[in-house]
Amino acid sequence: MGEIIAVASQKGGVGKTTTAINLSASLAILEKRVLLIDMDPQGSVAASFQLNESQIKYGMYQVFTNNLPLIEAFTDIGLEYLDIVPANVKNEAEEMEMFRQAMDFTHLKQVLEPFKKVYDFIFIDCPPSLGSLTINAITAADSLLVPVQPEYYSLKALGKFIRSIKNISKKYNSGLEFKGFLITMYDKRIKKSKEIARELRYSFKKIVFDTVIPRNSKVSESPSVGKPVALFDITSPGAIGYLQLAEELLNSGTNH
Amino acid sequence: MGEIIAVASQKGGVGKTTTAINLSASLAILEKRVLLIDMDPQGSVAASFQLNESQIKYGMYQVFTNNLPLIEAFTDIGLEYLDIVPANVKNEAEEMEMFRQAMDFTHLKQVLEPFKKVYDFIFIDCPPSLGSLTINAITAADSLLVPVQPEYYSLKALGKFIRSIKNISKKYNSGLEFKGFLITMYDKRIKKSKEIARELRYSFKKIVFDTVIPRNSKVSESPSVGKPVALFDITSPGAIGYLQLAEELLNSGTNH
Ligand SMILES: Nc1ncnc2c1ncn2[C@@H]1O[C@H](COP(=O)(O)OP(=O)(O)OP(=O)(O)O)[C@@H](O)[C@H]1O
Ligand SMILES: Nc1ncnc2c1ncn2[C@@H]1O[C@H](COP(=O)(O)OP(=O)(O)OP(=O)(O)O)[C@@H](O)[C@H]1O
Ligand SMILES: [Mg+2]
Ligand SMILES: [Mg+2]
Repeated sequence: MGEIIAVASQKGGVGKTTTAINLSASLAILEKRVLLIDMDPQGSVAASFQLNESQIKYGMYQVFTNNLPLIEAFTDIGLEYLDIVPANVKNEAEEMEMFRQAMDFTHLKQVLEPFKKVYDFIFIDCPPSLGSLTINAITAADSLLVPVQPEYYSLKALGKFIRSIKNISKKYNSGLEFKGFLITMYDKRIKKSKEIARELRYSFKKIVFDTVIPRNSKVSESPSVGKPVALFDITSPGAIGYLQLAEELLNSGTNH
Repeated sequence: MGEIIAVASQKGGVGKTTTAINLSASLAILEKRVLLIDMDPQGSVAASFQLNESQIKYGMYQVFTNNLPLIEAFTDIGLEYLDIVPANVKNEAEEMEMFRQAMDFTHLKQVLEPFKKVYDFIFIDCPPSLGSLTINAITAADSLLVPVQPEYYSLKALGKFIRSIKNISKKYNSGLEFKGFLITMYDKRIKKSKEIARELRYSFKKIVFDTVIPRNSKVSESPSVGKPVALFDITSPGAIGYLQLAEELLNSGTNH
């Protein structure tokens, strides 16, 4: 049975989309069957594969507002083991509409359930908020992966975020497991970066991934050519980082 | 009469809070009277001044959910020309509540109106979304400042964001002016950074601030000591950048 992993954080710009894309792609390279769902109205998943709005007919917007069957919202990106469902939210009115429809917090869970038999992993990219879209993802997920940038605001935001996740999972998904914190954009030249990463491992001990994703310009460049970093430059520190993460995920079973 | 400036972007982590804090502080150093409002449930403004939850009694949460007069939600941070109102949203239930109360999109405008006589500038830090909290800020604002990180996802998100802003301002605030795009975290060592900054200036011509804020570790370190970067290290490229931005804002009148 496939595992549903929500990639979430209320803090913006910590590498949720980058992790969802590159971890999915790395697992697909290791011949795992992966489905990637974009629950963020920004639609960065589609942008990562250079898909423009005219190429996308359906997405999670239609799944939530018109009860479109999920399979009809798949978009082909030409990768053998990776399928994606874009967000396809065109403007703020549609965002509000999807937000409203998502007040049924179990909607995504029901929609994804049948696909657990078909995929080894289902990843959900979340928006930077604690609203109904993220709650849907947390309710549907088997486990949660939280990217953390080793910077003050990102570290400071964790306490409240984890408390909220506990509240949400107690109410809607008591079986939710915590996969771990993933340190992203780590820059060993910056003293503060090292300090914060150390503090994170000290306070959260076992639930921080061993793999640390380094800050690497190939990672931020790769979406501009529509490829995951492993297909853009397999020798880059970013590509190696995400492949290692995929291995660590496969070796760790359900939880660290 | 004071000017209300919303610092907004749907993209997360582009430097909204960093800009709201450091531009406010730089203007206060230039002896302008500034009020800073945190409309982001993450509450990064309070974190920037090392205020913890127990020190904050009231914030924008109470202003929206209990009709608390704004003046009662001020928190003293010991800076002469800068006053702040934190967000003070403690958990996801309160976030949902504030979101619901903010469906009256003119609430913030009514609350801020009397304070335009007292302050030269009122800045509003926005969450990374297009929901009711951001719409309140756009409806209340005289002008909009949009930080942009010179990276693919941030650039790609602009088109849709600007379209949405135009829709929102047509409906709720036809007088909204566009102050400009501010390039943040610019790293001259990264080829892509230069390319994207050039592309931004090419497509948006006059409405990009001349001042570019460089990536500078003093900027990301300063909130961990509870100070704006100008009070942390006035000689740093980040502090100089934000002081130049304050000068540019004062010299430019209402619009570029
Ligand atoms: N390891 C890395 N090295 C360099 N740049 C990175 C790395 N990871 C992410 N980035 C860049 O940092 C920025 C933020 O990452 P990303 O957009 O994935 O974060 P996010 O959490 O999904 O943001 P949002 O909150 O807007 O959804 C992007 O421009 C991305 O390309
Ligand atoms: N000029 C800069 N140099 C170095 N780091 C910076 C700079 N500007 C911002 N940062 C860092 O980048 C991260 C993102 O900035 P910030 O939190 O201000 O963005 P934001 O848009 O407010 O994020 P959110 O979408 O979560 O509200 C922070 O850790 C911040 O310290
Ligand atoms: Mg994202
Ligand atoms: Mg912010």
